[in-house]
Amino acid sequence: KPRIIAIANQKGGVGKTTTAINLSAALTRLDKQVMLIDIDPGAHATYGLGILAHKLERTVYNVFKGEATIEDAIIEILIEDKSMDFLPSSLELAEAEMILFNTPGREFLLSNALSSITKYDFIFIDCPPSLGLMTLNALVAAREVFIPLQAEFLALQGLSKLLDSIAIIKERLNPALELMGVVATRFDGRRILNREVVEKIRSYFGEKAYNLPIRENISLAESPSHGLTIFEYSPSSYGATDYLALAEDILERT
Amino acid sequence: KPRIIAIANQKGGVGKTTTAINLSAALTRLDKQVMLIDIDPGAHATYGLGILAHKLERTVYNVFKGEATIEDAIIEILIEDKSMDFLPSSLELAEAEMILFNTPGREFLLSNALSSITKYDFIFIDCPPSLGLMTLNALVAAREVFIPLQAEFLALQGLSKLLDSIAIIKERLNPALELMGVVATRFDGRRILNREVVEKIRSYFGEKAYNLPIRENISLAESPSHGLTIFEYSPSSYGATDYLALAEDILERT
Ligand SMILES: Nc1ncnc2c1ncn2[C@@H]1O[C@H](COP(=O)(O)OP(=O)(O)OP(=O)(O)O)[C@@H](O)[C@H]1O
Ligand SMILES: Nc1ncnc2c1ncn2[C@@H]1O[C@H](COP(=O)(O)OP(=O)(O)OP(=O)(O)O)[C@@H](O)[C@H]1O
Ligand SMILES: [Mg+2]
Ligand SMILES: [Mg+2]
Repeated sequence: KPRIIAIANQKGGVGKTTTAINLSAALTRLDKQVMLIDIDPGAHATYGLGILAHKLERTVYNVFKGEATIEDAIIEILIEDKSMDFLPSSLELAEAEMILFNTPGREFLLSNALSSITKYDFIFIDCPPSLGLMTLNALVAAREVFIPLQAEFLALQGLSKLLDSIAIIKERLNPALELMGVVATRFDGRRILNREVVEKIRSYFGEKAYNLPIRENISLAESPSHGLTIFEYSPSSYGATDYLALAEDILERT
Repeated sequence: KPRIIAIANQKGGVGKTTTAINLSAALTRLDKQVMLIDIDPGAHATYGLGILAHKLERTVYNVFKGEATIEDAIIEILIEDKSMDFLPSSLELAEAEMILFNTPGREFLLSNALSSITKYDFIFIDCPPSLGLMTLNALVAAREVFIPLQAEFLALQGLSKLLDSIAIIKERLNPALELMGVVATRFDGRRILNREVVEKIRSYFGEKAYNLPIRENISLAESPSHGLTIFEYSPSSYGATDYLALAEDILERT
């Protein structure tokens, strides 16, 4: 049974997509079977893997509309000598929120589509920066939520809103939903604020706080513009080291 | 008649709130009458000005529900020897999207509330990182849209989606809506990608691209955690210089 993990945080620009792409790639390198799903209407994970979302015929939107199965829409992404499956987003998803809003079972679209999928070790879902219908679908389909968090001001304030939403969804829609953990991103040891917030995260979350922060690293900001994961773009960078260490930490905790 | 300007970009973390707070403060220092409105359910502009959104009794949400007027909910923010008015957000706004979704005239809530307000030179609206109901309200109430843009990969791709949405809103809901312009944020001259994208922005937008980028500057990331604008926190920093220069550029173009 695959671990289905939503990568969510309604705060914008905290490293959700960077984590979704590079953590999926790291686990693929460690011989895990991985599928990555992009349900952000901005399709950043899709473009960041070098795929032109606006030219695709089959995306997650077609799956939601019942016009295609996940198998039809999947794109295979090569990671060195291995590969992971990728379910791309669509720019039309932005309209989907409005169109699907009054559809019965609107929160279960993704969960229904995934119900017959069994072959992976991990399924990651990259969420948009809001608590709207797409993120709702991810939190209903997932069994775990993984939260990238930029160690800045307000990081913890926004988090309590997200934890409240998770609790409501667990109570009403998805009893299996659990918090997998929190990881600090874009960490710069020279910034006092970063160090202070990371300390707060550790004391608040205990062992659910993944120890090693992902360090601020220019290669992570550049790799998506080449359509590459960090492992192809700059394999000896901090970015590659940190995401590999995070993947190993996740496997050790299993 | 006030200039009503929505600060919008559905990409997360590009500097919308940082621009909303510090551009409002810069124009206040230049003797303009300014109101800043926070309609992001994350209430980042509210917390960033040192106001605890979760303790407030009157917010923009109460205005939307007809329980308070804008005058009732406004908080005066001191900027040195001057002051600007601030309409705070509420954490309850996240539910508002769902609750108000089927309300007739749901896109006109903010525009109706502002219809009797005449005394300001500028009214800025800080938007959340999505094209949902709150941003829709801002784009219907505003006559201009100002777009902060991080000069990274995908910056321009996301922009075309926003420009499409603006065109639809102009056609169907708010014929007065115009693009005021685009400003590059978090600019670091050493990063090739930043320089390349800024060149593209200039060639694409012509004089609607505000010439001076806002430079990456640690004081801008730190000032909200002290509840201060950049002018109180670090008046001689690049951040203060750049936002003052942007304010002067806006006034010269008037
Ligand atoms: N560790 C890092 N070091 C340097 N830059 C980073 C790092 N992580 C992310 N970034 C950069 O920060 C920006 C935001 O990252 P990303 O797009 O992954 O965030 P997000 O949370 O997915 O954003 P959104 O809320 O729009 O979905 C991007 O430009 C990305 O390249
Ligand atoms: N010029 C700058 N230099 C350094 N840091 C900056 C700059 N502008 C913004 N930041 C930092 O980048 C992060 C994102 O900025 P901000 O919150 O203003 O973006 P936003 O677009 O409003 O985000 P959201 O999409 O969540 O509303 C914050 O941590 C902020 O402090
Ligand atoms: Mg993202
Ligand atoms: Mg913001």
